[in-house]
Amino acid sequence: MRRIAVMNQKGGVGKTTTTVNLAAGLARQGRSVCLIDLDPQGHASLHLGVEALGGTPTMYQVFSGTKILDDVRQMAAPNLWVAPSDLDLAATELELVDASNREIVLREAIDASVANFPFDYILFDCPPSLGVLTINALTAAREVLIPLQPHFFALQGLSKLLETTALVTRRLNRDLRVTGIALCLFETGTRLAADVTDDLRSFLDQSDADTPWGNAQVFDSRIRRNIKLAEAPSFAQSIFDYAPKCAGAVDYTALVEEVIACEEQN
Amino acid sequence: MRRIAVMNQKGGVGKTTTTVNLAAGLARQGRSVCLIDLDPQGHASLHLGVEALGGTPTMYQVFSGTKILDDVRQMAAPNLWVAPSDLDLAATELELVDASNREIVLREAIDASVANFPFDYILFDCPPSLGVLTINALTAAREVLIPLQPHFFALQGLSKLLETTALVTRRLNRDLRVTGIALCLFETGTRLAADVTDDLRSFLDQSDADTPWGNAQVFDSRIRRNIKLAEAPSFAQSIFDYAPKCAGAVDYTALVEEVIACEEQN
Ligand SMILES: Nc1ncnc2c1ncn2[C@@H]1O[C@H](COP(=O)(O)OP(=O)(O)OP(=O)(O)O)[C@@H](O)[C@H]1O
Ligand SMILES: Nc1ncnc2c1ncn2[C@@H]1O[C@H](COP(=O)(O)OP(=O)(O)OP(=O)(O)O)[C@@H](O)[C@H]1O
Ligand SMILES: [Mg+2]
Ligand SMILES: [Mg+2]
Repeated sequence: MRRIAVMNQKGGVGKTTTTVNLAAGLARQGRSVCLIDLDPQGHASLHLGVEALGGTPTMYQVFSGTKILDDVRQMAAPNLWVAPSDLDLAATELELVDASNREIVLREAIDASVANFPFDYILFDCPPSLGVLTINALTAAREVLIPLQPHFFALQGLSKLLETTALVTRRLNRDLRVTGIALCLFETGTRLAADVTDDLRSFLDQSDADTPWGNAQVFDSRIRRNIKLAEAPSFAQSIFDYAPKCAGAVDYTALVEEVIACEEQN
Repeated sequence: MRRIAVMNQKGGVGKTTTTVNLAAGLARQGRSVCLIDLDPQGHASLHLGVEALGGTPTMYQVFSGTKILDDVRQMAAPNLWVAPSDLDLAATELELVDASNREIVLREAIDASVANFPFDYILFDCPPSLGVLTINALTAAREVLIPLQPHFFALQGLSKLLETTALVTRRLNRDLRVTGIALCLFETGTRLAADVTDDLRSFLDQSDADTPWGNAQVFDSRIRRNIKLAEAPSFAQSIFDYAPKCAGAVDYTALVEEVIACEEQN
């Protein structure tokens, strides 16, 4: 079972769009996938048409210990399940402040139900912060996938993101590794994208092999800016259902294949 | 003195780009402006070339009570000051959990130094969350300016953002009003932008006049997507210095003029 945290504290870089389309793409390739929505905005849930209304169990109950994961996950498509979130989850950050197990609640919830969790992939969609929800994802995951918009602020935040990952590796989760960086919202032909991509590749080339990102790569597949990717959520569809021939579907299909290609190593 | 919180919990919608270019534009029009960076990413500080290194005093010290605002603000350009932040500020959320005055620390800090704070405008750049830092901005501000990308997820989050503003108005800051919504990263010609803009205008038209957003408008000036706006931060320049004739500079000039035009009412 691969557990992949999709994270970046920079806002609006394509975390949710990548998590949802990667999950949907893997499910279409016959993998069984569970997407866990860790963002109180609940956008991944919404994107998959699972709006947590009224009494729907959500990840908030898992963090507060009143529900187990099996009660929360719902089927969104063949092979694709989602454990939804809503704004209640915003309270978790404060509610866990004094809890001794605050960083491992999610890992414990997954371990407790692994027997009933026969998934090939668990994907975590993280909020734009390095708070307790993201730390829980890093502690429960084995791999990190970093969506990154090739803009100036993105590079600036990367070192902090990697430092946080290293901290989690040292203290909470020795096996955690950064699998790769996916360039999102890519504007081909702009000098900015070319410059940031070059900076990124040379940064990774110079990294020590014994860091958690020592073997990380920049995925070959770049997700180009494509308005259909921004339209699909309003129809509660993945890009493969909404516009299967558009550039967005082509790019995410390529990324799905690259992620599958690393299966032997993980 | 106008105090404007630039906020939206949705990530990557143009909060920092708007705060910095609005601040720079107002300063060029002869207003004295102080930009307060409330995002631990410190992107507004970085964008103005003020990187908080080593012992530089930051907003973290203001929230922990070890420095006053006058010690923290630095001049970034004529008429333009910035009170910088860095990652230390991420600790404030947890450090203020038990503080009785957790929501009003910033307002108290500004009120304590208003005599030395002869500014025409104070602008707050908020992080992508509705946590204690954003609540402090809403409590210290009199106006809210909401940058919004005309995408599906943006509308979805707006009602929560307005609810939070109403809560602050009821409990902490009776005078708080939403001045307007600035459409950012606008892609002219896409149906999505047109649909979301229509939805937005009809949502506002139907709002009760006695809500904090009862008089809010969608600013006429739309900030079009323009790569120069994304390049300017890497040169630590506002758009007016970096590329004064590009569409981004034209759009932000128009927004500055609209904000100035509301001066009589505030
Ligand atoms: N490749 C793309 N082309 C065009 N639009 C995109 C693309 N990827 C994402 N978007 C749109 O850009 C916006 C930001 O993407 P998304 O919400 O996935 O980012 P995020 O990192 O999850 O944001 P947050 O930090 O708020 O969680 C969304 O409106 C989304 O629909
Ligand atoms: N109108 C625009 N055209 C092109 N790029 C833009 C525009 N506005 C902002 N950007 C770029 O898009 C990215 C997101 O903008 P910005 O960082 O200002 O958003 P934000 O809401 O402050 O993000 P966060 O939620 O992380 O604080 C940045 O890389 C910025 O340079
Ligand atoms: Mg998201
Ligand atoms: Mg910002």
